[in-house]
Amino acid sequence: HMKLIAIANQKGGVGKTTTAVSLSACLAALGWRVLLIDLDPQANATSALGLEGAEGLSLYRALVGETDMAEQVLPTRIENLFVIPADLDLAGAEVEVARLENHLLRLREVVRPIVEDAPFDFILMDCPPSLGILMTNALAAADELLVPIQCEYFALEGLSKIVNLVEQIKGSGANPGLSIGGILMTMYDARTNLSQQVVGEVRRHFEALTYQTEIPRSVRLGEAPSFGQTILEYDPNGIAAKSYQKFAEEFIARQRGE
Amino acid sequence: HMKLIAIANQKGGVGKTTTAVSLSACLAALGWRVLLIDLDPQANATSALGLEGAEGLSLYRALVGETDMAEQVLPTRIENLFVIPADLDLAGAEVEVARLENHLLRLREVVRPIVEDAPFDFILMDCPPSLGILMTNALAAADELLVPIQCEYFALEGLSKIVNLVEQIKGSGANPGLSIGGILMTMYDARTNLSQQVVGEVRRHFEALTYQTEIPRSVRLGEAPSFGQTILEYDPNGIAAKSYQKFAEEFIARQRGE
Ligand SMILES: Nc1ncnc2c1ncn2[C@@H]1O[C@H](COP(=O)(O)OP(=O)(O)OP(=O)(O)O)[C@@H](O)[C@H]1O
Ligand SMILES: Nc1ncnc2c1ncn2[C@@H]1O[C@H](COP(=O)(O)OP(=O)(O)OP(=O)(O)O)[C@@H](O)[C@H]1O
Ligand SMILES: [Mg+2]
Ligand SMILES: [Mg+2]
Repeated sequence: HMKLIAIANQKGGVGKTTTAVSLSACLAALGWRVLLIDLDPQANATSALGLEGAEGLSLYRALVGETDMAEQVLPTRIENLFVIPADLDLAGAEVEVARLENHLLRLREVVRPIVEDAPFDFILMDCPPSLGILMTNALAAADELLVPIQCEYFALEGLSKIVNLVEQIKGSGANPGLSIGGILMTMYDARTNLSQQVVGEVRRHFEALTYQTEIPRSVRLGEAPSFGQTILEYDPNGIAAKSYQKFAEEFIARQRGE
Repeated sequence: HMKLIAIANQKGGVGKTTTAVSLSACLAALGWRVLLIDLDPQANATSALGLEGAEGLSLYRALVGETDMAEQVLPTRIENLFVIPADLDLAGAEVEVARLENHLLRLREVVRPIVEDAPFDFILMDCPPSLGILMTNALAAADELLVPIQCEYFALEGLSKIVNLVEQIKGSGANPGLSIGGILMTMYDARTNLSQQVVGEVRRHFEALTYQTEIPRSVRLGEAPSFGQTILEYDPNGIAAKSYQKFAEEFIARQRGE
């Protein structure tokens, strides 16, 4: 059964895009067929895979109903990994979608043909840092949520907000089946008390949801996108690639219910 | 003459809130009367000053016209520093404001009485990480923009987007006088090539706009908000406080046209 997963956290800079790209690459390397949808007008996931917003392709036009979403699917140089790139027009989609009748369910309708027909095992959506319409649309469409959180105080404070938002989306009837699939600690710096305190807090409140794997702070993850490479290509034997590979295995085990 | 400054960058986690709070505190300590408006539904600036969203106060209700913005102004324990706190309802403001006739100029209208009558030298607006309605409203209202940017590749990539957005707002006639007042490098880590490369790139393309002061990466800046303290209160003799004080002096010199 195909899973549609939103990688979301309204707090900015917590590692959503880095996790979306790295997890996609790791799953594809393990043989799973993955589609990554870049829902962020910043188009960071698109450029991290070495793609510029391809000419004429546009998630924006699919969202407002001018084209099919299936036509926006692009292969990448990585086997088993496909992407729907973002474009800057997406920022304009917020205002246009807000004015539609059933604006919360727009993305869910538009992505439905891909969910039903396409040969993917996982569809991952990289969400923008916001509580706006693109984010709520992603939550209304997704089966579950993966929440990356950096080991910082503001990110910790924001966790309750996303948990509340999920409850609201479930309660509104827009997506009663939505659940938080997991919480991933990112940018963990073992040398600071702050990192340890934040990890302790998150584990105490969300023990079952928080993955065992913690992604360490590593400058390699910051360097890779400037070459349009994933961490598996840029620094395959480094601690960052190894951590994301370990996370991908833990992610799959959890999907299997182990 | 009072200046209304938007602290904005659609890229998440670049140090907007940390800069808004630290600069406000430094300016207030130098004797300037400062109002900090928290435009982010995450309300990080509000909590960094040790305030929870005060009961009944709400920027949201002022934006949709139910109350005056002037009634939302709160003193802080810091002399010369006042704040208009954020509240989570702000996230709902995006959809409501989008439906108004002249939605781009909503904040500009609502903040006008404060700009004209109030005794502030500076009004700083901490913006959310987005290209959405709250951010474009802030750009339509502001005299100038202060753009914090972390020393990372995605943040560098985003700089051209914010420059284009400013041109669009100017060109649309919504705010012909808007300009980028300055660019501040944050989270600078002298040990990594990445930081040095990004700083080099930003200075090459935006030499005159980029402040000389660079804010170093310092865990103290991450710890201070968990105590509801500014960096001047939490670690007054550390490198982070000293850097923001140096930045505040450079900021004032530039405001005076030196
Ligand atoms: N584990 C890590 N160690 C060091 N740097 C990291 C790590 N993870 C991500 N980064 C870097 O930190 C910055 C923020 O990460 P990223 O852009 O993935 O976060 P995001 O949540 O997607 O941000 P936004 O909210 O803007 O979408 C990026 O420059 C990225 O390269
Ligand atoms: N110079 C610095 N050194 C170390 N940590 C920092 C520094 N500046 C900010 N931080 C921390 O990095 C994180 C991101 O900073 P901050 O929240 O101020 O960014 P932002 O741009 O306001 O984020 P958002 O896009 O979510 O509004 C915070 O946890 C903050 O405490
Ligand atoms: Mg991102
Ligand atoms: Mg902020």
